[in-house]
Amino acid sequence: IIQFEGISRFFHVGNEVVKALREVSLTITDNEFVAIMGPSGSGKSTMMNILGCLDTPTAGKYYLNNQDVSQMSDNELAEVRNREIGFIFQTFNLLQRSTALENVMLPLIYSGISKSERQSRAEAKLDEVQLSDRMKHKPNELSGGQRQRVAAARALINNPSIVLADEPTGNLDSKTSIEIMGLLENIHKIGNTIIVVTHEEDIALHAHRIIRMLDGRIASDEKNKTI
Amino acid sequence: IIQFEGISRFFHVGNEVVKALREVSLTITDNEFVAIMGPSGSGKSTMMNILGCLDTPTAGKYYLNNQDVSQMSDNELAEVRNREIGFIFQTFNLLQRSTALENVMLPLIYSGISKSERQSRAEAKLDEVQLSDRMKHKPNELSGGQRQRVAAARALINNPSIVLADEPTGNLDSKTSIEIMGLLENIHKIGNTIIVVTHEEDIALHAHRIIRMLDGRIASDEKNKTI
Ligand SMILES: Nc1ncnc2c1ncn2[C@@H]1O[C@H](COP(=O)(O)OP(=O)(O)OP(=O)(O)O)[C@@H](O)[C@H]1O
Ligand SMILES: Nc1ncnc2c1ncn2[C@@H]1O[C@H](COP(=O)(O)OP(=O)(O)OP(=O)(O)O)[C@@H](O)[C@H]1O
Ligand SMILES: [Mg+2]
Ligand SMILES: [Mg+2]
Repeated sequence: IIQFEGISRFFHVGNEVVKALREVSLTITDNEFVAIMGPSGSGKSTMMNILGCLDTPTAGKYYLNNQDVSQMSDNELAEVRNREIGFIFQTFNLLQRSTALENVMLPLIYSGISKSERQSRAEAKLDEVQLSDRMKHKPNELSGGQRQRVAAARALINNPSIVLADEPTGNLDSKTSIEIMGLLENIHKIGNTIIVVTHEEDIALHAHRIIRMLDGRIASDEKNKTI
Repeated sequence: IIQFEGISRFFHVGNEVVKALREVSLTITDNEFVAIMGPSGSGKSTMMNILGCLDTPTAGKYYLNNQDVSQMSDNELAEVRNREIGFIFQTFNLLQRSTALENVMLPLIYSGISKSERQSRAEAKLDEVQLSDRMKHKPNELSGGQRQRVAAARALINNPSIVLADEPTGNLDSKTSIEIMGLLENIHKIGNTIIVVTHEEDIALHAHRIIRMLDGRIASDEKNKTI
């Protein structure tokens, strides 16, 4: 359902060109659980932003469910981002002036369900990440790990068919990390696709396939032999 | 040189009171290397903000180098924050409109040295964290781990006698994490005090003493037996 063909992404800073992704080709099918690893600056978040339709490549083709993303209208893209994809960002990207509850309710706004139903679903999601007692807090009234969990709850509330999680456990203790990975595994079991960027080998071992990046390219792409 | 006596910090959110720190007492002497661990929300960053003179306690006394911090003037506090303490924040807190180089130069502004000297020292610091080729990038033109390294370089440029590092390796691959911990160990060896908040046991094992927090209190405080 995800196909990259020769995807490149270059950034221009002053006179220099940063080649963040260099002709990356990749196929991810339905219901895969993929971990992406690699050194700092190797292009992981850049790849995730393109996968999540938040950034466009400099060159190459991205087919999502057999549709060429570059040919989609703005409405189609917005639809895909809101309904199909759940994104846990490396820097959380929560709305600073909204509470945890309001942040988690946000993706449901165009789903046509009532406000009270949106609220009870968001409360249930926050309960799954043990934040029932922090629902009325704004992001600056939360700890780093609590913000990360709100970002996770928000990404998962729409039951997206593709979850993109960029370092979802970087600020979490081992117990909470295991709980977040458990949530992702449950989503995988009911048929969805999970792509996790992580620096931690034991987080990567939850996945069935491990892709390692280096300098904007895929250096290796292998099954997880321990599963 | 650091003494907490019955330090409490309460936050008010609507009608509720969050007891982030509850009567914490603690002594840290010169040239210690301390790791602080504990679950998400247990009060670690709150404690670090008080240690760094960025937040004031609700109750209790904080003596820094035998001086009662609550009795210091604003000028004395600013002096301490700028000259004595280097802070690597959990969320980096870089200036978005300044380049990596400008961010790292910032703490030297009141040190009385020339701009060209400040610039060459900042360049050297960025070289120590392998970011010589990213000096002109702004924070949003950097990867997560690169921002974390800029935050580290900025915290260390003044050779502060106390380094407070709140999850300094959360976004870093193992190789870069080891390099950052190496920098902190060097600073420790030349006589300074290092306090690191971390969720990762192998990062904590670089320290000589491990304090574990739980629900706003210190649950345990022990020597690192592996050293
Ligand atoms: N400004 C604030 N207003 C209200 N509550 C706050 C505020 N800052 C922190 N808290 C609460 O105080 C508690 C401690 O927060 P703190 O940031 O110190 O935790 P932490 O140990 O650093 O957690 P983490 O490992 O997730 O970073 C948390 O439960 C948090 O919700
Ligand atoms: N907007 C931008 N402008 C210029 N350069 C950028 C931009 N975004 C990223 N880069 C550069 O592209 C490269 C890849 O960045 P990316 O964020 O994808 O790395 P990453 O693998 O996610 O790293 P990390 O593990 O540190 O999060 C980095 O060298 C970074 O400096
Ligand atoms: Mg990244
Ligand atoms: Mg914290």
